[in-house]
Amino acid sequence: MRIAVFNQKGGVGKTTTTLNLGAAIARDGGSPLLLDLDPQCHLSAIHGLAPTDSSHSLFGFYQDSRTLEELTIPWEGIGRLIPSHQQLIKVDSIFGKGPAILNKLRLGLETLEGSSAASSMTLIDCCPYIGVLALNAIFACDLLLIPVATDYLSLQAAERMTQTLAILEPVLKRRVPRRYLLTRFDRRRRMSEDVQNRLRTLYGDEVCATVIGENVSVAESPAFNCDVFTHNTSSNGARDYAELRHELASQGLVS
Amino acid sequence: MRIAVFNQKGGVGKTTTTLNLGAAIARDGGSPLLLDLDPQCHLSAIHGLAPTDSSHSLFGFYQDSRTLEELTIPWEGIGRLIPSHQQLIKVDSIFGKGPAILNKLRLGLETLEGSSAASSMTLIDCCPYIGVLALNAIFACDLLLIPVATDYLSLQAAERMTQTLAILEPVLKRRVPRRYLLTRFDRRRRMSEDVQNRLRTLYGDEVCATVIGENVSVAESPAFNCDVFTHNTSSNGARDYAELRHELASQGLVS
Ligand SMILES: Nc1ncnc2c1ncn2[C@@H]1O[C@H](COP(=O)(O)OP(=O)(O)OP(=O)(O)O)[C@@H](O)[C@H]1O
Ligand SMILES: Nc1ncnc2c1ncn2[C@@H]1O[C@H](COP(=O)(O)OP(=O)(O)OP(=O)(O)O)[C@@H](O)[C@H]1O
Ligand SMILES: [Mg+2]
Ligand SMILES: [Mg+2]
Repeated sequence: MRIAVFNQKGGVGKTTTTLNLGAAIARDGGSPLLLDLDPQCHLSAIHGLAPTDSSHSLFGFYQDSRTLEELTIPWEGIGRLIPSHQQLIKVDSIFGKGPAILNKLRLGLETLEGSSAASSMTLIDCCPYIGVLALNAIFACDLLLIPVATDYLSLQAAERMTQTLAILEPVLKRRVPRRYLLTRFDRRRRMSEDVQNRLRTLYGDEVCATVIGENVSVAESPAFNCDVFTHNTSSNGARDYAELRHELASQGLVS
Repeated sequence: MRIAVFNQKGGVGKTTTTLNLGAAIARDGGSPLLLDLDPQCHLSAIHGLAPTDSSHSLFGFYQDSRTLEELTIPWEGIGRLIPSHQQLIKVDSIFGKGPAILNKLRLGLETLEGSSAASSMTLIDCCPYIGVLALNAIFACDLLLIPVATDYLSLQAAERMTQTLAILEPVLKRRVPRRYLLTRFDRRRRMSEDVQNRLRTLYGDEVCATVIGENVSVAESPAFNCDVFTHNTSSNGARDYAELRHELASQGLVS
């Protein structure tokens, strides 16, 4: 099962969700593979041992056709990571947007899943830009998880995201299954409630029942190079992400 | 005076700052020009009357060589806007990254400033991605305003931003003057204090003394298609952005 975590809106919790959903899956006995497809390398920086040499990152997969298997590094307490590198930003201008490059990640993951290093769960963190990299993730995924921060600009971006996906459907020859995830929900703010109501009206069951609350432990854990469970197991943030994993598992979206 | 508001990190308050610094300048008697250089069109959506036809947006400037003067629309209570369009995302793949395209906005603004429609202040909102559009803004600006949300991932991004600017210096043949602006500061969180201390240690006087606090009126105003002053003049958010304008004006960075 491959989940791409994407939203063109910046700062809505894509990296935070990839990290902590991955950790929740690990806490439940899984061993997920995390892919950092963002040239900003935030997920790789949280891991802490990202390679300085771009050929040992996802850039090596695109540029030097290295296999995903040889690029995988262990992530203690979570599973494994295929790290990013700033050079990854060049993929957009080097390879164009033809079908070969757009399906490269999907084919790479199929090869990896056929090998001994296969993982039953793959989570892909994306950059806030619908270029070749994000399209690679969308083409490769079984489910698109769209974090939506509970503010008006993020809500607007979610509505536009749906239009973008509709345009892609004929190219993909399928409707990409998707779930919207409300993040940074603050009970004290009417805005949070407004955004939630609006999103549920728009997308009904495609909106996760689980809502990730605004939580300082979630915001702090990256500074300690870890996930929210390791940083503060009894936090509301850890509870919310565990609940998210449970909800997705009950729908067969997480194995 | 042209200020580009940019940070590769998503969701740090670029659009919010362009909108509200523009409004603060207007409140002080100015009539700023706001440019929406983000294909996500968030600033244009706040204005509310963004064109559906891409040739009436900044895309028309790049694609059809329309002048910036003919694309300008009034923004009541602020000044004027040159709106964006989703098609703007195509600029990266259509024109390549040669010097002609990278200097196109700078030359366009020089022409505009020579005409009767000149404005003494221009603010440019950028997308969270260092492609051709953001480079256009950096090449065109007199000052780069870099919002940094008070969280660890944004701090990490600010440090990387500085490296990116250092790489551009030989191409630009100048050091781009810059100011870092702390946003979403929450006094109750130790993290906010940590990030502020770290940023001031790193960049000293290049960090604005003014700090924009976390403020619900700032987050809500886009839903009412307006700036924080119009939405709630007596809010802390309005005070903070007025203070920012005053600080930049006292350094001759805002006229
Ligand atoms: N549930 C939460 N509670 C508190 N803070 C949060 C929460 N989720 C995210 N954040 C904060 O929001 C910031 C942005 O989140 P994150 O970097 O994960 O978003 P993103 O969508 O990956 O951003 P980008 O578009 O830059 O990739 C984080 O640094 C974190 O401080
Ligand atoms: N001072 C503040 N107080 C409260 N909320 C804020 C503040 N500044 C920004 N926000 C919230 O953060 C969200 C993201 O801000 P904004 O969209 O301006 O960031 P951005 O950097 O332009 O994002 P993008 O990278 O997607 O362009 C806003 O929708 C708003 O709700
Ligand atoms: Mg991210
Ligand atoms: Mg923005």
